[in-house]
Amino acid sequence: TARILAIVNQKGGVGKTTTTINLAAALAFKNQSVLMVDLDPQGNASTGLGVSKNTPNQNLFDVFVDGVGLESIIQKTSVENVDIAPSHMDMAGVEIEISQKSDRAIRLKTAVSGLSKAYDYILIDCPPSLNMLTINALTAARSVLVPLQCEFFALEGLSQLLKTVEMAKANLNPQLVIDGVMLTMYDQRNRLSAQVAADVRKHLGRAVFKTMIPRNVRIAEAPSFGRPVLSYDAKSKGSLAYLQLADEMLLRHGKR
Amino acid sequence: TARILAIVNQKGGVGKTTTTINLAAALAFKNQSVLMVDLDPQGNASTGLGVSKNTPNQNLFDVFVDGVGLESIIQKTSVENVDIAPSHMDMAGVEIEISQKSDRAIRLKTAVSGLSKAYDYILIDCPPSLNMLTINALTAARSVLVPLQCEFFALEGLSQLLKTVEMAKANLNPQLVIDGVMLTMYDQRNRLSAQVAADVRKHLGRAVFKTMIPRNVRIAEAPSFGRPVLSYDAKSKGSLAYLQLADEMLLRHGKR
Ligand SMILES: Nc1ncnc2c1ncn2[C@@H]1O[C@H](COP(=O)(O)OP(=O)(O)OP(=O)(O)O)[C@@H](O)[C@H]1O
Ligand SMILES: Nc1ncnc2c1ncn2[C@@H]1O[C@H](COP(=O)(O)OP(=O)(O)OP(=O)(O)O)[C@@H](O)[C@H]1O
Ligand SMILES: [Mg+2]
Ligand SMILES: [Mg+2]
Repeated sequence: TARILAIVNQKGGVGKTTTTINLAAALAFKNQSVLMVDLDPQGNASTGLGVSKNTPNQNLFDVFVDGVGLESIIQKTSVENVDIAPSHMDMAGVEIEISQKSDRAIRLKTAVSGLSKAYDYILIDCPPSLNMLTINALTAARSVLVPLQCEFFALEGLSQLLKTVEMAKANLNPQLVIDGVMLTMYDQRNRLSAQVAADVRKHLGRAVFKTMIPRNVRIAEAPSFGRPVLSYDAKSKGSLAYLQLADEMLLRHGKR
Repeated sequence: TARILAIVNQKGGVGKTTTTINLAAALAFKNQSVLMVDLDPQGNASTGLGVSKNTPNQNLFDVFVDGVGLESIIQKTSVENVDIAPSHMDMAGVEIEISQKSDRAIRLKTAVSGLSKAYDYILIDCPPSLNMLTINALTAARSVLVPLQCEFFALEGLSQLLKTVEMAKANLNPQLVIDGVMLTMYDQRNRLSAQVAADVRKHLGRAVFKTMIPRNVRIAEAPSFGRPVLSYDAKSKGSLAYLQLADEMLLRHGKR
């Protein structure tokens, strides 16, 4: 059955969406079938793969509010072996719509349960906030991947995030584990990156992936072409790093 | 009376906090008295100036929930002419606490109204989301400053943000204007920055500040020392850019 991964960090701009897109592509490259769920109303994961957020048909909002099956909104992407449940403009209002439902925290868990035989991995991109959408991701997921930008402000929110994950595990989802913290936008030209990386490894040890994603302009350019960095520039440092991360992930999950 | 500025963008990691801290310091350097309000529960603006978010006393949460006067929680910072109403751990739960109050959208407006004679500028740092805290900032403010990272995903959210500001102006705060969009993390080594900057200037014209903030590692290092870049490295490109932005801002507001 599928390994369901929530990609979470309430700190903004730390590479959640970039990691969802490029890890999905890297896992697909290694013959895994992958479903991405774009839980961020900004919809960057959808746009980053050239998928529209304005369909007039049923969309992710209807899955949350009316219990429409997730499989009916899934689309293929330009990447082989990668499908997506895209975001939608309507998602900006979804939190208010489900706020009075007693099962508001498990709407996504229910929706993905029928799909876990259809994919090897389900990656959920989350918004920059510990809101009800992120809680839904933590409840539906088997594990959490925390992208951590190698900068000062990004360190600050980490302990709050780890507490929230523990809370979700205790109250909503006992099987939830932290796959790990993934260091990203590592810039070897500046000592701040090295300091943050050393600090995190000292405190969290093995919970930190060995693979570090370097700051690499090809990664930032790729979404403007609607493609993951692996197909935009396969030989770039960014592509190689995400392929290495996929290897390490598969090893941790016993799929290698 | 004080010019109240909301620094807003729901896209994460685009430089909202960095701009609040460094613009405050630059305005203070130009003899303006400045109050910062840290409306983000992450509290990066507070930590970035070395101010604690864990006071056992009354804090910003009590201002929102119990109507405690904002002036009673204001602290001095290490920067002359810059005071702060810091964030607090309790603020993570403030939205739920005020969600049933009929005046939930104007709690901050009421709180700052008594202070507008005490400062030349009040800068409000917002979280990466168009939630009730950001709505409070848009209601209390006279104008909006939108930091825009020169990258692809950051462009995507801009039209949604401008619509939300129009909505706040129509329904909550008729005096609200957009001071401008400020391009930041401009990296002249990569063509993506130039493309985004050209695109934004083409669509928004004069609404875009002439001053661009360059990507500059001294800006990212400064908060780990609890200081604005102006006092961490006064001669850096980052400091000079924020001083230039302050000049441009003062000109737009008729204070020069
Ligand atoms: N390793 C990298 N090298 C260079 N640029 C990167 C890298 N990772 C991400 N970026 C860029 O940094 C910006 C922030 O990344 P991204 O949007 O993926 O973060 P996020 O955590 O999803 O943001 P949000 O909190 O708004 O959802 C984007 O413009 C992206 O292209
Ligand atoms: N001009 C710049 N040059 C280099 N680094 C910068 C610049 N501006 C901001 N940064 C760094 O980029 C990161 C994101 O900036 P910041 O935290 O201010 O954004 P934000 O919009 O407040 O994020 P959030 O959405 O989480 O509130 C920080 O680590 C900051 O130090
Ligand atoms: Mg994102
Ligand atoms: Mg911030």
